[in-house]
Amino acid sequence: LISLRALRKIYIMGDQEVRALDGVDLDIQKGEFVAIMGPSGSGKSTLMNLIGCLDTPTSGSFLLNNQEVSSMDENELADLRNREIGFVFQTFNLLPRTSALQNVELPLVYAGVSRQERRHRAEETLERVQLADRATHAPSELSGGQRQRVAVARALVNNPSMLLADEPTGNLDSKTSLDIMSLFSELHQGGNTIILVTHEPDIAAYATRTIKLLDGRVQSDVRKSPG
Amino acid sequence: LISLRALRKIYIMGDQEVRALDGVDLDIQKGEFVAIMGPSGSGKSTLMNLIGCLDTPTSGSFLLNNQEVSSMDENELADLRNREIGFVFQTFNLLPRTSALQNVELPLVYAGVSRQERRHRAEETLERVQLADRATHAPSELSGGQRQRVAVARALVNNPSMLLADEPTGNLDSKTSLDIMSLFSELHQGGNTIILVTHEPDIAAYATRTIKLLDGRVQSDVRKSPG
Ligand SMILES: Nc1ncnc2c1ncn2[C@@H]1O[C@H](COP(=O)(O)OP(=O)(O)OP(=O)(O)O)[C@@H](O)[C@H]1O
Ligand SMILES: Nc1ncnc2c1ncn2[C@@H]1O[C@H](COP(=O)(O)OP(=O)(O)OP(=O)(O)O)[C@@H](O)[C@H]1O
Ligand SMILES: [Mg+2]
Ligand SMILES: [Mg+2]
Repeated sequence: LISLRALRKIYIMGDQEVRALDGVDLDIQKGEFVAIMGPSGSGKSTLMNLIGCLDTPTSGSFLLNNQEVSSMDENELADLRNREIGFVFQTFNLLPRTSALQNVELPLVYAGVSRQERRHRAEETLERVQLADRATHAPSELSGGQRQRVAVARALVNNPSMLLADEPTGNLDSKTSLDIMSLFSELHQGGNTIILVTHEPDIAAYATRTIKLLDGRVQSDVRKSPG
Repeated sequence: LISLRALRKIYIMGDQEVRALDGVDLDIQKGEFVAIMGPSGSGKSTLMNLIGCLDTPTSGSFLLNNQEVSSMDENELADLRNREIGFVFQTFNLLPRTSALQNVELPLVYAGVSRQERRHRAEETLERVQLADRATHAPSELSGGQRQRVAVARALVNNPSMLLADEPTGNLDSKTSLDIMSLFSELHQGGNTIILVTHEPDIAAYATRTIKLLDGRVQSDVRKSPG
């Protein structure tokens, strides 16, 4: 599904160079459940933004379904992002003046789903993250963990073939975290691909493979032995 | 230091009532290190905002140093907030177009500290959270955990007599979390008061007392036995 070779992301700040990613080689197959760990600033969110087609690398190759992403046109990319990929951002990125329900409906608007079906599916997904009674609240009227769950619901609502989740349980107590992780397991069992950034080993344990980053490179890549 | 009686915070949404805090009774002495835990939405951030004088209760009494906070004038409150209290917000609340260094200097500006001393103390505090090499970056040029550490540095820079930290390690890997917690322990050993919201038991273990909230009320209040 995903093939990265010598991937780099370099920021130039005055006369200094910040190497957010410094040569990443990585293959991820369809249907895998991968956890990405590593210290603060090691490049995890940068990697996620590149895989999610929200950013472009400075150099290197990124193949998605054997197609070089840098040669795709904007329509193909937009289509990918809106129909194939669900993204839970580290900073949620909810629309501030919009209710939780409308925030969750947004990917279905892009997918051209009818209004009635959109409402029904968004309500159902909010129920799955235990926020049915907060549907009309705007983000500023929600707790930190509630906002995080709205971001998770928005990423799940269109049953994405690839879910990218950047620290989706950072603001959640352990019970609520388990609820979210069982939703992800369910999605994975449906054959979908999940890439999840976390620094909690208990959360990484749900994945079948753990990749550790350090200073913008892959430091280790461990697959769980089956059974 | 802090005395709360029958404290309530109620939001009216249409014909519904949301009881964010529903009758909190609590005493916290000067120099205590208190952890506040509880499920997502149980009222932790609401309680922190009230204690930090950033919000006002719907009803009930809040005494700070034996003075009723609701009867203080705006000057007294501003003085408290800027000189006595350091606050690490769950959503960081950094100034977006301002460098990390200038964000950390801000409390010292309010405290009337000279420019040279401000710069020196802000640099020193950024060093203590291992971000000396990110001083000139704006928040959008920092990772999630780096932004969180800038928020921690800003809260610590004026050596506050009361530190309020709302999930200060939610975006940090375990090693970086330990670095932050040892800074807090240091502050506590200097005689300062710390109130910390977390849902990680390992982090709560640094405190000498753990209060659990449920549905806007205190569910349990446990002091560690000394020694
Ligand atoms: N402005 C508001 N209007 C309506 N309801 C609100 C508002 N702000 C907060 N709430 C509600 O008050 C309750 C408590 O919120 P609070 O932010 O204190 O929770 P919390 O314990 O900090 O949760 P978390 O662990 O998720 O951060 C939540 O159910 C939330 O939906
Ligand atoms: N726009 C930018 N300009 C300059 N440097 C940047 C920019 N964005 C990110 N960086 C730097 O790139 C590095 C990697 O950032 P990234 O957000 O990928 O880290 P991360 O592994 O997600 O960290 P965390 O666990 O703290 O979220 C960091 O050192 C950060 O300071
Ligand atoms: Mg990150
Ligand atoms: Mg909160």
